[in-house]
Amino acid sequence: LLICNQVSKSYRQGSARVPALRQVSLRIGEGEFVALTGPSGSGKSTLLNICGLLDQPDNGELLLAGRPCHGERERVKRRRDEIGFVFQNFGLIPVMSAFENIEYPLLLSGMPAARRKERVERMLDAVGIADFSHHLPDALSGGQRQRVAIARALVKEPPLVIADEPTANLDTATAESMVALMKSLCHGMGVTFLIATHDERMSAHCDRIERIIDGVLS
Amino acid sequence: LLICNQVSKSYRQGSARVPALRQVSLRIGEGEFVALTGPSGSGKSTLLNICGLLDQPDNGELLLAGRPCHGERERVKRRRDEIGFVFQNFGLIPVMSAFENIEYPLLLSGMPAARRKERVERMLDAVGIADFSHHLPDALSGGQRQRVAIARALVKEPPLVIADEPTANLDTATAESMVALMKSLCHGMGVTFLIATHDERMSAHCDRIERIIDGVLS
Ligand SMILES: Nc1ncnc2c1ncn2[C@@H]1O[C@H](COP(=O)(O)OP(=O)(O)OP(=O)(O)O)[C@@H](O)[C@H]1O
Ligand SMILES: Nc1ncnc2c1ncn2[C@@H]1O[C@H](COP(=O)(O)OP(=O)(O)OP(=O)(O)O)[C@@H](O)[C@H]1O
Ligand SMILES: [Mg+2]
Ligand SMILES: [Mg+2]
Repeated sequence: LLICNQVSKSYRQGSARVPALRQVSLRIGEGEFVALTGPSGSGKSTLLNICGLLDQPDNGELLLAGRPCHGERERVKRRRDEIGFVFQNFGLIPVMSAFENIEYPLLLSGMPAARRKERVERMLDAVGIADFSHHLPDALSGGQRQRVAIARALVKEPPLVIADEPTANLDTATAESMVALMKSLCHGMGVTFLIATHDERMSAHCDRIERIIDGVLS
Repeated sequence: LLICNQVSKSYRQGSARVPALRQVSLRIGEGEFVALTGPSGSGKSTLLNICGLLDQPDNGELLLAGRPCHGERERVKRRRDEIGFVFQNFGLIPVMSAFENIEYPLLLSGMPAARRKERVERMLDAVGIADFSHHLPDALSGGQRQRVAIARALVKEPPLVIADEPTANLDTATAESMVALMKSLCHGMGVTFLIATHDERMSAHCDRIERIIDGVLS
């Protein structure tokens, strides 16, 4: 489903260049549940942003469902239709409630209101924050915000979910139920997962663990 | 050093009240290294914000070094002089580099420039981001931001450090060195630590583990 070929990315920092990814090649098949681990600063978020069509590599190519992405318009469309993304810092919309944040991707997909409501409420239950559906993000605890971010990424049951440290703020019981939720989508709906994590509680459940150090996939 | 007596706090949410803390009583002695654990949404951040003089309880009292805080002016002063705080979402100043974010508490303390530079560089080394001292927060990885937040809380070697999930975004090796850094300040300088965490790698090293569930300290 996802193929990276010799992907490289570096950042300009003042006069220097920070090499974040060095010729990374990676193949992920449909329905796989893959963990990406590595030290802090090793390039996990950078790689996920490229796989999630949020950013472009300096070199190399990315194929999603066998096809490369040409141009911003196509990237935006495919990102919206084919990928659910859990950001490392959650990326919730501050002026929208938990319910509205989770509903948002469904608005873009043109789903009718009654079905949206039913789908969002199911997700709120699944991540255990039904009682907080009307809270704005600043009226939610860290782990509650993280769970809204997870629910938002999953609500459309997209073919590919990319999650960047999705359990970092969660206690063990909550983390375990998030893993179970993701696995059920994976095995039940064939959703593919690529998860950056240093959390053993998460990587322990993955089919495959890819390791990255200093921008190099080993 | 820190005494909470029957501290209660609830939040208004629309017409409802969300009880976050229920008559919490807690005593922490000088030089103790205490973990506060509990499920997501159980009240950890709320309790830490009160202990850190960032927020006030609805009921009950807080004594810091035996003395209560009266009035905003005194709270600001004592917060600045006596407490280092690691926020769950880091709270870095976006327009300031890693170096400047860590230096900031020293500016408020009137330390001369040469000593400040020396102290900040020591902290940057201690948290392993010396190479990124000039990066702004958005040019840092999640775990690098977290380490800047830790360095900023420790740079003044305050009598009390309050840390809210300080290792959430860190790989195991980095997390272990952060714990070692904090313990050395604790045992070497007698700094007291109150750390909210669900991270076993952290709580395993604490003298004491306090558990909170639904706003009640057991
Ligand atoms: N905009 C940027 N400008 C300069 N350097 C950057 C930028 N974004 C990231 N970097 C650097 O690129 C490297 C890789 O960052 P990345 O966020 O991919 O790491 P990571 O593996 O996700 O780390 P963590 O586990 O701490 O989240 C880091 O050293 C970081 O400082
Ligand atoms: N401003 C607010 N308005 C309304 N409710 C709030 C507000 N801030 C926090 N809460 C609620 O108070 C409860 C306690 O929140 P708190 O942030 O203290 O939990 P926590 O233990 O730190 O959780 P986590 O482990 O997820 O970070 C949560 O249920 C949260 O939704
Ligand atoms: Mg990252
Ligand atoms: Mg919290």
